[in-house]
Parts: sequence; C-alpha cells; structure tokens
Amino acid sequence: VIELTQVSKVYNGGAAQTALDGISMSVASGEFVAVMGPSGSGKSTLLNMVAGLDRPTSGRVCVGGRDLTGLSEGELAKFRRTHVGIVFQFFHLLNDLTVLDNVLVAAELAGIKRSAARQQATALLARLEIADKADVYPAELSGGQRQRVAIARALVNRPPLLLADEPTGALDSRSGDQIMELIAAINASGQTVVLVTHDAKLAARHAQRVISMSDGRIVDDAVLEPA
Amino acid sequence: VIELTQVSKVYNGGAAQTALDGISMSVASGEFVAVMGPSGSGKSTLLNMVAGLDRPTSGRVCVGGRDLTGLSEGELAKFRRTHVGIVFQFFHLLNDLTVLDNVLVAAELAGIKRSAARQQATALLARLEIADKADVYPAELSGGQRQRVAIARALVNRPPLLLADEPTGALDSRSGDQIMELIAAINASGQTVVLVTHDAKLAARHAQRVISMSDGRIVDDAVLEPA
Ligand SMILES: Nc1ncnc2c1ncn2[C@@H]1O[C@H](COP(=O)(O)OP(=O)(O)OP(=O)(O)O)[C@@H](O)[C@H]1O
Ligand SMILES: Nc1ncnc2c1ncn2[C@@H]1O[C@H](COP(=O)(O)OP(=O)(O)OP(=O)(O)O)[C@@H](O)[C@H]1O
Ligand SMILES: [Mg+2]
Ligand SMILES: [Mg+2]
Repeated sequence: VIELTQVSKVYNGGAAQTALDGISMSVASGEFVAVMGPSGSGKSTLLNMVAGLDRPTSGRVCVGGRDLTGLSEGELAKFRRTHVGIVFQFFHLLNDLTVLDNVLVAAELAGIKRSAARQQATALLARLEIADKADVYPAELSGGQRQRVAIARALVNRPPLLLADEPTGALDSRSGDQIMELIAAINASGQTVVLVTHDAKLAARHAQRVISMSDGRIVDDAVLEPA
Repeated sequence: VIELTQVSKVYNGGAAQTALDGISMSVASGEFVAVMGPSGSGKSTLLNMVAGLDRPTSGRVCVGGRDLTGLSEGELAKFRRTHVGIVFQFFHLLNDLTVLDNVLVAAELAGIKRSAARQQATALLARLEIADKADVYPAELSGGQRQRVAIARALVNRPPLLLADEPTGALDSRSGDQIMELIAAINASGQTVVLVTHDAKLAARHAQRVISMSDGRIVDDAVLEPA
C-alpha cells in the first residue's frame, strides 16, 4: 500500500540538511512494520512523506495506489482524512478544543456522521482510560493523557493505514502495553501499521518486519520470525 | 535540599482535579532520586511544585532552605535561575531563538558572563552531539535533537538541583544512555537530581532511591541497594 521510489528530502536552511537520502521501500497492505534508528536519522521525515504532509525533494511516493507527488495540498488533505491515521511524535492537539472535540474533528473530517463519530470517539476514550477527561482542554492534561488523546484521534476514522510516531514515548509501561494491544488489534483486522519506535522489544513483539535507518538511509530491512 | 510538607494541588476547571494529595517528602543534598508512576499520577505536578513553577493549594515547599510558598513570582524566577535546572517533559524551547541562544539565555539569566556562557554552552552541545545544530531553530530539529537542546539548557548553569522530567523519552537507546551518563556525572560532582522516568531499568541503574506515585500520593519510597 506504500511504495517509495528513490525519495530524498533536503531541507534548505542555513546549511542543506539531507533528512532522507534516496529511500526506496514498500509496505504491503496489512503489514505491521516498525521503523527504528538513532535520533535524527529521518524517521519522522519518512512518515511525513508517506502521510503527504511534506513533499520529497526528489523521488516518488505512492500510497493506496495514488502518486502523492502530483497532488495539490487540498487533494493531499482530503486523501489523509480518509486513508491515514497519524499519531504525531508530539501530538499536535488543538489547544482550543476539548479532548472530545479533538477526536470528533478527525472523525467528522473523514465524513463520519456526527452520531456515529460521537459513539466511536467516546468508546475510544473509554478504552484508553481517559473518558473522564472528555471535557477538558489539552493544557489541563498530563503528558501521557495528551498522547492518548492523539492516539484516539488517529484511530477514530479507522484508517486503512496507521502511521504512529513513537506512540508510547510519554506513557508508563502499562499504558504503553494497552496502546500496543489496541494497535495490534487494528492490524489484526486488516489495517496496515507503520510504527516508529525506539523500543526494540516493542518492535519485536508486535511488528513482522523492522526497517532500520541511519543518516537518512535504510540500512536494514528484516522480516522477523514468528515467535 | 527539598522538603515538602503535606502538599496538595487541586486544579479547579470544570471539575476539581486533585493532582497532588497531601504529599510529604524530603530529598537530601547530593541524592539521586527517581520518581515513577502511571500516567496522570502527579509526577510533573510534583516537579512543578519543587521548581516553584506552580503553587500548592495547601502545604509547604522548601527548597535549598527557602520556603517557596511565600515568594513572589519575581523572587521565584530569580531563585530558579541560580538554583534549579529543569528538563521539561515537552522541552519548552523558545522557537524564535537558535539552539545556541536557547542555551545561552539560560546561562546569562543565571548571571554567567557571556564568554564563559558561550564556552559552556558550546561544550555541552558538543557533548550532546548537536553542535552542528547550534545555528538552527527548534522547528528544524528532530524530536530527540530538541530534547537534547532542552537538556543542555537545563545543565548550562550547573544547578545545585536538577529536575528532569522524562529526559530520555524522545531518544534512542544510545543517546539516552549518553544523557544518563551526563546526569550521573553531575550527581557524582555533588548536585542533587530528581528524575521522573517511566523506565524502571534506568531508575535502578542510576538512582539511589525510587519514589512511586499513584493518584497524587506517594505509595512507596525505597532506597535501592548498591549493585
Ligand atoms: N524542518 C526541518 N528543517 C531542517 N532540517 C530538518 C527539519 N526537520 C528535520 N530536519 C533534520 O532532518 C534530520 C532528520 O529529522 P527527523 O525528524 O526525520 O529525525 P528522527 O529520526 O525522527 O529523529 P528523532 O528520533 O530525534 O525524532 C535531522 O537531522 C533534523 O535536524
Ligand atoms: N493545568 C491543569 N489543569 C487541570 N488538571 C491538570 C493540570 N495539569 C495536570 N492536571 C491533572 O493532574 C493530574 C496529574 O498530572 P501530571 O501532569 O502531574 O501527571 P504525570 O504523572 O506527569 O503524568 P504523565 O506520566 O502522563 O506525564 C492528571 O490527571 C492531569 O490531568
Ligand atoms: Mg522523530
Ligand atoms: Mg508528566
């Protein structure tokens, strides 16, 4: 469902920074792939390419059979609403909206009817044990609570493709395990998952395949043997 | 150097939220204490009390022999500049300043002369392997790079007390280990460290004592046996 062909991303600030250096990779529908690598190796940039949130300097990005490279911003945003759930590394919650509204916005933008959206959002918040926070604002939440709101928002429209950038970084072990069980259940129901994580055990336990990055390149791509 | 006496913090939004519930604890000068607990248990709120960034609803907070409860905001800010280094859970970098200036600001506010501040800042950035990022802005950094800038800023004024809220959450294992070695070295030179972490191994490896929190209370306070 994802096909990257010689994708490079060079940022041009004071000094050119190559975040991705000629990456080619593919992910099949229904796969669970972990992406690992040192800080600054290009993991978040890679997810941004796949999500159409940023454009490559060169190369081609195809997701769900579509070449994202030629789409306009409006077409990209529409594509994302219905095809991709994203858990950002630093959550990107909307500070002026309550927890419930942060999640509802994602569902409604995906075209889900209000009553169904509300039902799904409420169920997700309950499953993530933050239902009691539905009416509070992001500034009134702990770090881990914010992370879970971001996760609910990414999952509410039941995306065919979930991109999760360190979804357990701000969570204690038990909450992190709950999140991973939820993500694994989503994958088991057919959705494709790409998980960026620094936690090798987490990757080994859930992913079928681990892509390793270093300095903007893929340096390893290993299918894991089932336990 | 830290003495909390029956400290409670209740936030009054739509519904009262008790973040801290009658906490009493003390930390001696030179100790390395880890604070652990589930998401929402009050860890960041606790650090905010000790740092004088927030006020308790009731109770008393003494740090470095001073009762913070009665200080004005200006006195609290001055106290922090010279006594406390804080690594925030979500970094709180100043987006309009470069990496180097983010770190320099902390040093200069602590009264360190410009040439010494520059020298210390540059040395820290090099040790944290982000010297090549000195002239870029926070928006141009990866998550782990931002975290390391926050760490450099917290350490540059060599505070007697370091409060670190999940300082390795956004880092790969190797970078995380580097950070912890740096913090351990700081503690070995006499500075007091309070480390919030979700990583039990990290706590066991570096801290002498682990305080466990749940629902705004301290539920365990265990001195670790030296390895
Ligand atoms: N907007 C930007 N402008 C300039 N450089 C950038 C930008 N975004 C990222 N970079 C640089 O590109 C490189 C890759 O960044 P990226 O965020 O993809 O890394 P990462 O693997 O996610 O790291 P981490 O584990 O620290 O989150 C880094 O060196 C970073 O400084
Ligand atoms: N500004 C605020 N207004 C209202 N409630 C708040 C505020 N800050 C924190 N809280 C609530 O107080 C409780 C404790 O929050 P705190 O941030 O201290 O938790 P934490 O232990 O650091 O959690 P995490 O591991 O998720 O970072 C949480 O339930 C949180 O929702
Ligand atoms: Mg990243
Ligand atoms: Mg916290």
